[in-house]
Amino acid sequence: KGRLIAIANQKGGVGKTTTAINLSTAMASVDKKVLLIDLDPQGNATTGLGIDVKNRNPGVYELFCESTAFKKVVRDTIIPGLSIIPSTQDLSAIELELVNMTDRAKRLLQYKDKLIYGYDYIFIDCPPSLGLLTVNALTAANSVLVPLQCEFFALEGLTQLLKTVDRVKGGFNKNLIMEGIVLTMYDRRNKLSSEVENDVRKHFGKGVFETKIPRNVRLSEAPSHGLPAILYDLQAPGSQAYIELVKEILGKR
Amino acid sequence: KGRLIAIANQKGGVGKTTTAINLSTAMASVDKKVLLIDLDPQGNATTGLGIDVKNRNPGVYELFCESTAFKKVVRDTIIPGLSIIPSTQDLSAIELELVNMTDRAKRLLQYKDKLIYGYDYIFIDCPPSLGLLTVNALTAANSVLVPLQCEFFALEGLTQLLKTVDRVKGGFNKNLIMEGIVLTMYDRRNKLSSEVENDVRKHFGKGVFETKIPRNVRLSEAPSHGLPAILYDLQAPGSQAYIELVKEILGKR
Ligand SMILES: Nc1ncnc2c1ncn2[C@@H]1O[C@H](COP(=O)(O)OP(=O)(O)OP(=O)(O)O)[C@@H](O)[C@H]1O
Ligand SMILES: Nc1ncnc2c1ncn2[C@@H]1O[C@H](COP(=O)(O)OP(=O)(O)OP(=O)(O)O)[C@@H](O)[C@H]1O
Ligand SMILES: [Mg+2]
Ligand SMILES: [Mg+2]
Repeated sequence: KGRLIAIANQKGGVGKTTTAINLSTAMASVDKKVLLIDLDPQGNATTGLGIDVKNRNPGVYELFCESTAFKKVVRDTIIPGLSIIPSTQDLSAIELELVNMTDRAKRLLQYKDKLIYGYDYIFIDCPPSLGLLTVNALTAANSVLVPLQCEFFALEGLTQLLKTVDRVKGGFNKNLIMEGIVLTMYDRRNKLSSEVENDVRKHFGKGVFETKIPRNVRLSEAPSHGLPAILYDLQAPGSQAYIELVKEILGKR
Repeated sequence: KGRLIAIANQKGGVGKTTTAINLSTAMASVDKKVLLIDLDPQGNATTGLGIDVKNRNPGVYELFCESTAFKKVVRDTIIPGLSIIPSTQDLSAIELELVNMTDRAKRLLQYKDKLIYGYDYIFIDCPPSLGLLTVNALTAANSVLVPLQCEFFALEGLTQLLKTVDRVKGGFNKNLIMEGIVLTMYDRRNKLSSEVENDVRKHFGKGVFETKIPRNVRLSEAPSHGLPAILYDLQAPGSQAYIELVKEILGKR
């Protein structure tokens, strides 16, 4: 049985998509069968994996609203072993479209069996909010991986995120656990990074991955080529950090 | 009559809040009477201006949902001439709470007269989404200022944002105009920054401010002291850039 991991943080720009793309690629590179679900209407994960704009329907929106056949929404990527369910802008209207459905938080959950018997790892890239899309991800997930940028504002939002995880755990998804917090955009030259790191490790101890993702321009250049950084520049510090993170996740099991 | 400027971009972490805090402070420092409205449930602008967590109710939520007396929701800040309407986490439930109200997009608009006759400039910090809160800001605003991070994913979302601005202009707010696009986190050492700059200036010409906000660690350190960067470190390149931006906005009028 596979594991469903939601990559979530309502703070914007903390590295959710970059983590989703590179973690799923690194997992596929160690022969795991991986699926990435793009739950963000911005579709950055879909773009970052090179899926053409004309090849994105049907995607997540149809999966949530129209119960389209599962295999129709899955796309292969250029990475062997990695598939994606793409997102489109239609997804941004979902809060209003599903508002009167009683099971609006369980739209993704209804596919959980297909997901965990079809793949070893399923990663879900969440949008920067704690709305219906993120709640769907948390309701279906086995665990939550939280990218945390080493900045003051990012730290401020952590409590609220953890409260939401607890609320979902107390409601729709009793087995939800934390996969861990991963520090992102860590900059050795900047004392703010080490202050945030010390603070977070003091509060969460083992709940924080040893692996830190350094600030590395190759990570932000790769998406413009439609490639994960691991393919764009394998030796880059950012790529190597995601490979280390995979080892840590697999080692923890 | 004052001007109401929405600071919006659904892409996360592009510098909306940092721009809202420092632009409103710089405006107040040239003797304008300024109000900052924090429409983000994360409340980063409220924290960045040093408003104590216990002093945030009533705030924007009450203004939208309970028609609280306007003067009850306004707080002074330590900056002379700058006031703020704080936000709280309650705001994140607003999409669902207002869904059956016909005028749900006009909750802020109903206060427009009080705003433009009470202040010279009113800035609205928006959350990273194109949902009801941002639509409320666009419906009430005279203009939209778009912080654009010099990164590939940030560029991708721009078209969608401009479509939403056009939609609001075609519907609830016929007079809505672009105040301009401001490049943020510009890093001279990184060719991605100049590539994004060239691309944006080619497409939008005069619609892009001359002033660029450089990547500057002092901008991200200031909020942990509850101070705008302009007070925390006036000589820092980031602070100076926001002062230049104010001159450009005032000069344009
Ligand atoms: N470790 C890193 N070093 C340098 N740049 C990074 C790193 N991680 C991410 N970036 C860049 O920072 C920006 C924000 O990252 P990303 O888009 O992955 O964050 P996000 O949390 O998914 O944002 P959103 O909240 O909008 O969904 C992107 O332009 C990305 O390329
Ligand atoms: N020019 C800059 N140089 C360096 N750091 C910056 C700059 N502008 C903003 N930051 C930092 O980058 C992070 C993101 O900025 P900010 O929170 O203002 O963006 P935002 O668009 O408001 O994010 P959100 O989408 O979550 O509301 C913050 O930690 C902030 O301190
Ligand atoms: Mg993202
Ligand atoms: Mg913000």
